[in-house]
Amino acid sequence: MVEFQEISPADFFYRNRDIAGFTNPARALYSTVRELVENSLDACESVGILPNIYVRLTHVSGPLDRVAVFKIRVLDNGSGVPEHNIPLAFGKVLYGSKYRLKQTRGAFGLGGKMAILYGQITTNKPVRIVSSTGSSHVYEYVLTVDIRKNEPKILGKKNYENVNNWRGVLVEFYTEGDYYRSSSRILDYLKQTAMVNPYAEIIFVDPRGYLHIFERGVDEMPPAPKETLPHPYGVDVEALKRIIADTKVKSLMEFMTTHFHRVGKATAYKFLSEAGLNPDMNPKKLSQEDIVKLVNHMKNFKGFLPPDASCLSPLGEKLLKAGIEKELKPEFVAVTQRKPSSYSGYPFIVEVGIAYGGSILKPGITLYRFSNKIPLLYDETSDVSWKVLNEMIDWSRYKVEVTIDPVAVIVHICSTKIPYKTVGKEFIADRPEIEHEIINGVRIVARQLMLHLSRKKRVQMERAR
Amino acid sequence: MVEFQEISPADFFYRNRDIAGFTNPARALYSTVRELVENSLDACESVGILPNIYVRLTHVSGPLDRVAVFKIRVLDNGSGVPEHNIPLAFGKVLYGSKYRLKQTRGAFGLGGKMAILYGQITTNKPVRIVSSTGSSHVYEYVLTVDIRKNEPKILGKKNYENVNNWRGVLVEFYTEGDYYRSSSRILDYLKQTAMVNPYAEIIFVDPRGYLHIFERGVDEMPPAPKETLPHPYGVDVEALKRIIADTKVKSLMEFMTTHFHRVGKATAYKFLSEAGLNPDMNPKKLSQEDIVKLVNHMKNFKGFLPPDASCLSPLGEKLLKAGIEKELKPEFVAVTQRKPSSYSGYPFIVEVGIAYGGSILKPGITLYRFSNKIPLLYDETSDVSWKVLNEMIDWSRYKVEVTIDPVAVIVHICSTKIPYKTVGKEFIADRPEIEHEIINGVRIVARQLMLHLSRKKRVQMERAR
Ligand SMILES: Nc1ncnc2c1ncn2[C@@H]1O[C@H](COP(=O)(O)OP(=O)(O)OP(=O)(O)O)[C@@H](O)[C@H]1O
Ligand SMILES: Nc1ncnc2c1ncn2[C@@H]1O[C@H](COP(=O)(O)OP(=O)(O)OP(=O)(O)O)[C@@H](O)[C@H]1O
Ligand SMILES: [Mg+2]
Ligand SMILES: [Mg+2]
Repeated sequence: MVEFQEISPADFFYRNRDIAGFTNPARALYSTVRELVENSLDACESVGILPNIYVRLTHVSGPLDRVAVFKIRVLDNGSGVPEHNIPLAFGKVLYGSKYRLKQTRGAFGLGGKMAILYGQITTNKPVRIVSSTGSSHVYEYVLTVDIRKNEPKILGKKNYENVNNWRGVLVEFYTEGDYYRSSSRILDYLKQTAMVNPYAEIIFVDPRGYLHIFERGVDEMPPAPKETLPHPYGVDVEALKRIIADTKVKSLMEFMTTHFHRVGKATAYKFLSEAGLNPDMNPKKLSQEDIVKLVNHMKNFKGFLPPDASCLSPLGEKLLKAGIEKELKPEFVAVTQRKPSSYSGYPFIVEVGIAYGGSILKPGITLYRFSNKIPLLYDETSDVSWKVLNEMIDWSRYKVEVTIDPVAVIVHICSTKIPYKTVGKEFIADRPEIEHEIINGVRIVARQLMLHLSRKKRVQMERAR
Repeated sequence: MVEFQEISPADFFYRNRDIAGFTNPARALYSTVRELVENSLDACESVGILPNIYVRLTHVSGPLDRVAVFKIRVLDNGSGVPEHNIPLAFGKVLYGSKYRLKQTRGAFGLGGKMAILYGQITTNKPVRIVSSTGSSHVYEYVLTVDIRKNEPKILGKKNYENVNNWRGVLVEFYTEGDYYRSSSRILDYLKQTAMVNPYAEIIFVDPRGYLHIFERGVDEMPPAPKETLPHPYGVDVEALKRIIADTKVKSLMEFMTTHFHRVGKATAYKFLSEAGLNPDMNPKKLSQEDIVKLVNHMKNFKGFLPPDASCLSPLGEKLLKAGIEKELKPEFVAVTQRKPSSYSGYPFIVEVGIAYGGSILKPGITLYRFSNKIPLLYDETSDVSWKVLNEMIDWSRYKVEVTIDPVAVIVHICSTKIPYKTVGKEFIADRPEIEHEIINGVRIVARQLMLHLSRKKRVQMERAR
């Protein structure tokens, strides 16, 4: 007798937690730190405030050189979470505020919950969330995740008067981890986060009680990312049907100019006539066949302006160069920011840096990958940047000896949608448009390195005489 | 004003369909064929019947050498789906019959729906399902997936008298695809599926109308995989709490022997005394701290018998060798089946084959990967087998010249839970226990190849005299 079953999204990601980056206690501890720090950075950015993030990992019980129980505490000065959203934001999988078309670190409505869930299934203890949005009160919740139902179970709730006008979030829970095995990755993650978020201050207290301070490098927030409208090139039938169902406009002309990115009256008129559709027709009157026709015309019409990347918030060449110099202390750095491009209607910007020598001691090419200012430290050989560096760049052309010269290549991609191949955000798919920008970015900075290396060689040869 | 949102699992996988292997029309067509064929093979296996699977891909409109609209039709003679489960099985994401602890190709309750969903969002047409479980009636449903609600929308429903006593499933829908770009992968997939499922007959009619027949190689089904109980080593707090909540037994002794794999009275008694727990205690009386203690003791107790792999259904050395010989026609084949092992309480068996020369023309080592009799054709460089072949085997020790000799290595892993790293089942995580079995399996067959190569060389040298 075949038994059918429906499982909740929390149950799905509990059963398949290695797919979300929670494979074993060492890896889970890393994922826990990254998911919480990324939430805090997003929160500060959303209210344009210089981030102050405090991470404390305390050893609670068990051996220090193996799997043990830890307490994790992350405190930020970001937007905070409104009171009635707190239990769901931290207790319901596939719930969040980042399902918009906007450059954010978060994307799935899952990360924070995965960390909390892993802590719960290894220690059976609840999570404590304290937050205020700067209102008159501070709210505290103690809750667990009902995994089968995908719902928070509130065990306790308090509120205090917000005497210090505090705003932000404190997350605290217990989890099984293996700090001995994951400490170098965790410290690398924080170091690289500081490198591409130089306006953030991060304080990390490790299980031995050591204080690691990643000081603010600049005192100014970069322009905030903005939410944008979908581009016609990225539309499919489902997306179009939803826009039609929710729209208040009464004509196809207004439909095109209101709901799509960079579509003005002239473009809309030209498009609709080419598609053979009446500009005055009510979009809700489109037949099922018309909808498919409209989607196909949208994908193929050559007259749409490409996505505008003004909604994005890249690092910028100045900050990228400064970050590389501060972290890697090389003898030479070159950076470049590629012109904005797009894939499937999503705008993106690629920024590439190359660094050589100085404190970079490891021979060969070391790759540093970033997406939306998140360091990616796992599965590098599956990533599009790795593929570019290893299969598409002839390093000998740039006088770089790939087994001897100490070179670092830094690639940052920012977009309203990063094409991660995994739910754990480990590596990025090799979309042709993105590959194209990375190749060209690497070529530009590699050429500058080549000039530096040949200049250096000339100087050495002259000295030898 | 921060806007929070909950999205359904269908919405999540619609928005992130590239994470499930539906990246572009070419890749989506491949994923569509594989998901439906794997469902049919599981269905036949579940009722112990020799599979007859018919796949037809018809070109409907658009160019034949680029993105176009296709109709896909897959018919099997498997278990069929009971009438009231049909709409949910094909219209609700995270719904299925494979959430059991049993070796099946399916695992996520998602694959068939992803294919149907992709067809729906590219063509706006519904899916037609016809099925019977061999009862007096055959049922036909025409439905779409309500993505926002994650529910099927039934557009039409018929039933016929089952005059031929038919049992099985027919799935039919329209989808955007790119056969020109994905045909070689689709044919490879079917060829390799035939290689490791020699008892199946697969007929594929491609868009040009060509018939590809993959004939049955053997007329006997292998022993069917069986559902098994969880092993103590694989338990976490959530899993234990569910077993406690659902159990009818009244003592911890009975709890251990009833709900866990290979735990007899003597083992249970020894375990409970070592854990300091009373064998007569009612499991529902365990405190929250006791539960955590119990989980930790279960993970660390040395006296449990390792997971028994009699629930698994491997290929077997005879069939693996025959499949390799039939498909690759090499000059030499060696195969080995490793002893059963386990990771995190899940039993698994690794089978490795090596083939050399003959019709294998491509110089170098070509890797063929299989998990639960599914061919894995993407992202090989991220897979544990690739890592083993490239980083852990010194081929020169086996007299194999890795840039010249035409060698194929075949790795099959079967388990009650395959540690896929992605929802699209593209590659397998490098769990140490699995890595260990693959390395040793490869060494065994590589050694046999070495003997063959040195024998061959000796013969050639003698002839040269
Ligand atoms: N420190 C924080 N400050 C403010 N809001 C937060 C914080 N942490 C989480 N949130 C809120 O909770 C929501 C859920 O967070 P969660 O990490 O589970 O998902 P996400 O960040 O939206 O996406 P992802 O799964 O990619 O991380 C967020 O969208 C955000 O609105
Ligand atoms: N051809 C078929 N014959 C019988 N049952 C089927 C068939 N196709 C699908 N089903 C049923 O529908 C369910 C859902 O299928 P679906 O492919 O969506 O998920 P799954 O196979 O369980 O897991 P996965 O996502 O890993 O493929 C299956 O579990 C099975 O019970
Ligand atoms: Mg998050
Ligand atoms: Mg399936």
